[in-house]
Amino acid sequence: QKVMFVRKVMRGAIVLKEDVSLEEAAKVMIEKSINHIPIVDDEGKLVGIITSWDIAKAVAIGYKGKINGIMTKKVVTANPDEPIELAASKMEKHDISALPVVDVNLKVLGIVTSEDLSKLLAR
Amino acid sequence: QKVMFVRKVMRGAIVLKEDVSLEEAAKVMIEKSINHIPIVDDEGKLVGIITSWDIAKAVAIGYKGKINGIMTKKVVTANPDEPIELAASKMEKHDISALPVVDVNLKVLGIVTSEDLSKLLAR
Ligand SMILES: C[S@@+](CC[C@H](N)C(=O)[O-])C[C@H]1O[C@@H](n2cnc3c(N)ncnc32)[C@H](O)[C@@H]1O
Ligand SMILES: C[S@@+](CC[C@H](N)C(=O)[O-])C[C@H]1O[C@@H](n2cnc3c(N)ncnc32)[C@H](O)[C@@H]1O
Repeated sequence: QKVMFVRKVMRGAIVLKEDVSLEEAAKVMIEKSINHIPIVDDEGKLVGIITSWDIAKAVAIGYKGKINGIMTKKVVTANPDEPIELAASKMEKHDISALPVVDVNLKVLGIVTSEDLSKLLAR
Repeated sequence: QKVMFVRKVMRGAIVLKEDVSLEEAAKVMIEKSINHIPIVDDEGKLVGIITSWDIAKAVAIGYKGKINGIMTKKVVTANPDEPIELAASKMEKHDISALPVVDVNLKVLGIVTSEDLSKLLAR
């Protein structure tokens, strides 16, 4: 069986800056029908990730601030040349459902989700 | 290659009734570290599903009511004896990431998510 690499299943990532409001992040998730948004600085470098789960957390605790107060800052990532099995194991190990795909300078190249991997089984 | 059935990968489902508040549903998602909650009636029959994406939608549009006003009522389901490929195709087709697993009377037996299927690739 040929090895498949992340490059083959990754999609383009919609990114946001960290000073964006919770409502704004939620609107982007709904408009683009996504659950995961990598957060970048002014140079496009990864600084965090926000997901619909974090929005649920904000609702659960009554948090109403900017996303940088609720996003996850220590982000688990993938690179385009790693096998999909490695990406799947990272998501399993950390109980997460998406990995921003980055280059050596932490520039966001795309994103791979458990939905993208699950689709590979839909034969 | 042996066929694998949904019964082998499904997990127990945490369910809620439809008159629960948005905050309550969000708190359950955070406490249990889940994104999908099947909604049942007084007999335990499936009547809807609410996900963290729906919570994000509520934040995006400023909805503050009970979950029955924001949950999805036409639910795509799986049964324990179907092959995982079928479950994966259903999720791909409807752009969803979870299927409540039900019996012929729509009683909720469990849930299977794209995260559960993605883990099968984590070798
Ligand atoms: C631990 S998961 C638990 C729920 C469920 N397994 C899921 O993936 O949504 C939810 C948290 O994971 C974080 N998260 C998502 N993707 C991540 C990634 N690639 N690296 C680090 N944290 C991530 C989110 O910011 C969120 O706070
Ligand atoms: C269409 S998906 C789009 C975003 C992303 N693909 C995801 O799965 O979250 C989000 C919507 O799907 C609905 N949904 C989730 N699981 C479902 C299921 N098994 N049957 C019907 N609708 C479902 C949710 O209630 C939510 O309104």
